[in-house]
Amino acid sequence: EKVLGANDAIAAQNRAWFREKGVFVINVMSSPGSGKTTLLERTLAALSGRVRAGVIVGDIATTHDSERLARSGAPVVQINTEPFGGDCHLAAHVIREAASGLNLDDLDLLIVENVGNLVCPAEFDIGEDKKVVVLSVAEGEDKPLKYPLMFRVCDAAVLNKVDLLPYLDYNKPLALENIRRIHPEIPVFELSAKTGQGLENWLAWLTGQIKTKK
Amino acid sequence: EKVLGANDAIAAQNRAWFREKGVFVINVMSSPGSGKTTLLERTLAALSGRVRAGVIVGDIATTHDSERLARSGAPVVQINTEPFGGDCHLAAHVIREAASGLNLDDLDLLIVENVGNLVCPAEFDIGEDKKVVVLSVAEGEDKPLKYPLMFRVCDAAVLNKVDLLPYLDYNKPLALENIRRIHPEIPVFELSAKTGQGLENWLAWLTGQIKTKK
Ligand SMILES: Nc1nc2c(ncn2[C@@H]2O[C@H](COP(=O)(O)OP(=O)(O)OP(=O)(O)O)[C@@H](O)[C@H]2O)c(=O)[nH]1
Ligand SMILES: Nc1nc2c(ncn2[C@@H]2O[C@H](COP(=O)(O)OP(=O)(O)OP(=O)(O)O)[C@@H](O)[C@H]2O)c(=O)[nH]1
Ligand SMILES: [Mg+2]
Ligand SMILES: [Mg+2]
Repeated sequence: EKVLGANDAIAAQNRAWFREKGVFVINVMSSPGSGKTTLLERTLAALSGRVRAGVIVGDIATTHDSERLARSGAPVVQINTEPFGGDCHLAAHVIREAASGLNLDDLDLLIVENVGNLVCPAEFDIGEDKKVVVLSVAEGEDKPLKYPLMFRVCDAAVLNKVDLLPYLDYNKPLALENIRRIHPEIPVFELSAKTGQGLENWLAWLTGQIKTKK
Repeated sequence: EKVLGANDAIAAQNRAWFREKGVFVINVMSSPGSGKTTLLERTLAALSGRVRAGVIVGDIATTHDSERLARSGAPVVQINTEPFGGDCHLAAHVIREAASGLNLDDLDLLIVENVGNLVCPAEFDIGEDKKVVVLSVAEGEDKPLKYPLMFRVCDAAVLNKVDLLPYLDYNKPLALENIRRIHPEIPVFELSAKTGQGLENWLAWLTGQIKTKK
């Protein structure tokens, strides 16, 4: 309880700071390997020249993801949790520290790619405007029911890797029903971060959210 | 630190109890949806009549996995962590409690399917003999480097969903190199829990381990 209390206080400070700077902040979460980084690579490329975006990437170890995302030209800060205990989530204080390494005056959008984990990141407010969960069709239809908190707290869901559907016995209507059972009104974007299929609805939602904050 | 200390003491008690009962215990971990339950369905079916197996399944919510595994005829205990805080891992005390719901005198093998999470479960000793990590080819090649602790502490790794390889740009030699970089001697079983391809090496390892403990 005490840990979350202190975290919430810092998250509120972050949120005020981001609002003052006019930066829209999204927190992107998923299981390991659902395709967060691949989706963000596509997203940064599509927004380039239209939206000034920066990224904070959290991982236990390696700088692989930040190197991939930095190729877009966007400013990227990598957080590695292994040096301080291997945290399985990003907390508000590490976001505050990482964000101070970016020039927020130059940004419209700050994307946080969280540590790959469908459980703990859902519990930590980092001062974001919206939370997004990425779910891959390769993981099965039941994850929303088995890991409900993540789907309850998120404002949007991305169903990724739809290019694999022809090769899986995947029951997409059931998967969508399971998401809606946990979070009835949540928008769900069905797409392939690999091929780019279905990306336009996700981009429309994201750019619409940025405009609303402005 | 205090949490892990208390946990280690109970884990040691569990281990002594399992040894006295002559039960070999494996702790199976992975990201959500890597295929733990599918692999265990196949494993229980293949061992039926040869090895007396029981299962403890941990999830945040639902009894889906225990229902699937109970179809094998094996005794199965489901742990749901949501009622006590939504823990993202199984600790030794909940394993002690769940195991007391099984008749260990009748078992050669106790399989623990942990909560889907590639981070925290690796830190909690539950009294098992061996830890096994399941990695799906759909998750990419870099997970061993990005989530190193899990691959360091495990005694065996299963590379699952190889039936999807023809549809993925997956670099299997790189994935195996990444596993070996973190844990050089670890045996890696390449298989498809869906089609049954490659299952025999995994079963040979498992039955060999059970015999060694006896
Ligand atoms: N077929 C297919 N593969 C995809 C898609 N998106 C991502 N992948 C693959 O999935 C694997 C993991 O993708 P990443 O983008 O690294 O996943 P991630 O969620 O960022 O992983 P972590 O940061 O480690 O949690 C890689 O092998 C990608 O090539 C997709 O739309 N279709
Ligand atoms: N193509 C393919 N799909 C598989 C394979 N093994 C499992 N799956 C599918 O992957 C999805 C998840 O499988 P599960 O066995 O439920 O995964 P899990 O690791 O037990 O998931 P959690 O318990 O929620 O962490 C399901 O849709 C399975 O049908 C495989 O070898 N090949
Ligand atoms: Mg990533
Ligand atoms: Mg399972």
